[in-house]
Amino acid sequence: AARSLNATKIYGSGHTEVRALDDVSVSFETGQFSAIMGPSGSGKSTLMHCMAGLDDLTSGSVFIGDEDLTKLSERALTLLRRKQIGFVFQAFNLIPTLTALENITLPMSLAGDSPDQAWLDQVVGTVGLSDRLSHRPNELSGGQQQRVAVSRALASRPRIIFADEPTGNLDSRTGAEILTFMADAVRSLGQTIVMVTHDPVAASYADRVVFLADGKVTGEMLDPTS
Amino acid sequence: AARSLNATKIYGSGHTEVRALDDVSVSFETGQFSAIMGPSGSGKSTLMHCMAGLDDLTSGSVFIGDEDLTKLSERALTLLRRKQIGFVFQAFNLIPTLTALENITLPMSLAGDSPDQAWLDQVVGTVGLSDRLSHRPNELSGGQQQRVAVSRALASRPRIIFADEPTGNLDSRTGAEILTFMADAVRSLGQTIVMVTHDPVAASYADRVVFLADGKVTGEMLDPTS
Ligand SMILES: Nc1ncnc2c1ncn2[C@@H]1O[C@H](COP(=O)(O)OP(=O)(O)OP(=O)(O)O)[C@@H](O)[C@H]1O
Ligand SMILES: Nc1ncnc2c1ncn2[C@@H]1O[C@H](COP(=O)(O)OP(=O)(O)OP(=O)(O)O)[C@@H](O)[C@H]1O
Ligand SMILES: [Mg+2]
Ligand SMILES: [Mg+2]
Repeated sequence: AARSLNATKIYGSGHTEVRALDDVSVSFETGQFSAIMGPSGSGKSTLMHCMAGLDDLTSGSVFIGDEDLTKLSERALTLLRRKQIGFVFQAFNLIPTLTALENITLPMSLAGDSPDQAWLDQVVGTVGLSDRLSHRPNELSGGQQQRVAVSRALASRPRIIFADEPTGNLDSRTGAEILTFMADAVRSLGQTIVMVTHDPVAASYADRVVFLADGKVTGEMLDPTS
Repeated sequence: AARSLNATKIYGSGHTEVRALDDVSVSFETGQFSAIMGPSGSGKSTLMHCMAGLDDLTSGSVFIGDEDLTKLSERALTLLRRKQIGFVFQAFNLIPTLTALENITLPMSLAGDSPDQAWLDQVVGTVGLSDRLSHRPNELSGGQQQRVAVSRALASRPRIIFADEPTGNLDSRTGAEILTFMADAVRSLGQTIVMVTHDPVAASYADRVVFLADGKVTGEMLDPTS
């Protein structure tokens, strides 16, 4: 579903240069729940942003399906992101002037699609936001904002979801409900999910874990158990 | 060091009213490492913001030492916060135009104090930010931003530190280093720390855990072990 080939991302230059990604070739399969783990600063968010076409590489390529994102026009890339990719940001990136519900359905509105109401109700119910939908982000707790961000990615059932630490602000019970829901979406609906997490318990819901350190892949594990 | 007495905080009114805090009386001792746990949306951030004088109560009182914050003028409250309270925000709240180092020393600059350089070096070294100090927040990873926020509260050695989920974006090793450092500051320097966390492992570093649900205290545990 998504892969990178010799992906390198360098910030700065000379002796202050940071190799956020250093020749990373990794592949995430369709219909699989993949996790990415690694120390803070190891390049996880950078990898996800580049694979989702939100940031460009210094060298190398990233593919969604057979589309090489580095070869697409700005317009084609925006269309692909809007129609095919869901992203849960580490800092949520909610629109402060929109309600929770408006934030959740925004990608679909932008893509000109209307929500599958039954699915939307199921997502909102599972993350526990049914009584907070009319509130704006600054009237929500940190974990509630995170759940809005998660719902926004799930609601449109995109081809692939990139989730950057989707349960970091949640108590273990709420986190488990969301992870179970994600694993079910992968299992029964064929949803493809790539999730960054620091939590080995969260990673244990995935089919495979890829390990990153200093911008490089250092290993992987199939069927992780925590 | 800090306590609340019948603290109530209500948002909204009528049938959309949310009792974020419902008659909460809790006390945190000087020189102790206290943790607050509870489900997402249970009132943890609200309690911390009210006890730090960042938000006002609907009814009840909060005290730092013998000072009733509900009785202070805006000016006296600002002075108390600046001189005596350190706060690690759940969303970090870093100044985008300042470097990591400038963000870390900002409270001291505002208070007209100069940093204890040896202590500052120790804090920065422990959180692992020595090579990122000249970078601004948008050039830092999520976990690095969180570490800047943590360092900012620790560097001025305030009378009391309120830390709202200080390790949520960190891998377990980096998190453990910060928690160990905090526990040492409490043990050997008499630092008072009140920490909200969703992570039972983080809570196990504390001397005592208070449990919150639906805006009420539901229990506590001394010497928590995970
Ligand atoms: N300005 C506001 N208007 C209405 N409701 C609010 C407002 N601010 C907070 N709330 C509500 O108050 C409740 C408590 O919020 P709080 O941020 O204290 O929770 P929390 O325990 O810190 O949760 P989390 O673990 O998700 O960070 C939540 O249900 C939240 O939606
Ligand atoms: N604009 C930038 N300029 C300079 N360095 C940057 C920039 N953006 C990111 N970096 C650096 O690139 C490295 C990788 O960052 P990235 O956000 O991918 O890490 P991460 O693995 O997601 O970390 P975390 O777990 O803390 O979220 C970090 O050292 C970070 O400081
Ligand atoms: Mg990150
Ligand atoms: Mg909170």
